[in-house]
Amino acid sequence: MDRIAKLSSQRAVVIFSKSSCSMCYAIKRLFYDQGVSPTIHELDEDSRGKEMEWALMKLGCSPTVPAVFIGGKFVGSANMVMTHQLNGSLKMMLKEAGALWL
Amino acid sequence: MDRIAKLSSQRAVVIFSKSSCSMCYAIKRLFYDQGVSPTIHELDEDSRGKEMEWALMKLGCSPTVPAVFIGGKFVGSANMVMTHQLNGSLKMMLKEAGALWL
Ligand SMILES: N[C@@H](CCC(=O)N[C@@H](CS)C(=O)NCC(=O)O)C(=O)O
Ligand SMILES: N[C@@H](CCC(=O)N[C@@H](CS)C(=O)NCC(=O)O)C(=O)O
Ligand code: FES
Repeated sequence: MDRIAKLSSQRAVVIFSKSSCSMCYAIKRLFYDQGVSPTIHELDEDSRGKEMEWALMKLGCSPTVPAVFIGGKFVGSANMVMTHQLNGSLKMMLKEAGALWL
Repeated sequence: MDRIAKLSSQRAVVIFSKSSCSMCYAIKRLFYDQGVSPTIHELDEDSRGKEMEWALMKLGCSPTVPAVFIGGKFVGSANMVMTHQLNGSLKMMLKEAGALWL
């Protein structure tokens, strides 16, 4: 099982990011503001970052970051997360994954 | 005169950007959608990119991109451009710089 598959299924919400990317920051904020603490992997600060970047591109994430997984399933990049947020389905996904209780 | 000062005063609208940055893309789109053709310098594709990045940081642009100049004056990064767009002052700045005629 490659590293992305392993890491993305370990927590309810996992985000692959780059530390200097402001779009990634905005998506992290979106989760924090809902009381959710996503697990963040900064590809540019991780010794296996390049390997993970390749794996994300093989998954079809191109450009690569932010790549958001909820409940082990790939949700998408910033556009997809915003779409789910705006139509209300993000909250449901977070509840199903056990990241939100209320 | 350093390279940033020289390049930013040559055209009505000048944007220092990075080709893989989606926030930079969004700001470029903002100008294109108003019929303005900004001059774009992609720091990651320019042989003097690192030198210009340092010069931008010395100007106080940190993080560095997008850095937007209108009429040779530094307007700011994405946040500042959006603020000017929302309060209507961006159009005035573009008209004053001769980038918009209507
Ligand atoms: N449309 C995508 C855009 C994603 C994007 O452009 N990501 C950029 C960083 S902001 C990227 O991965 N660039 C290539 C890289 O940094 O390696 C989204 O919805 O998030
Ligand atoms: N608050 C700034 C954010 C700018 C920002 O974070 N820029 C990032 C890229 S999206 C950057 O320059 N990071 C350092 C780098 O790429 O060298 C804005 O309004 O645009
Ligand atoms: S690198 Fe600029 S928004 Fe991602």
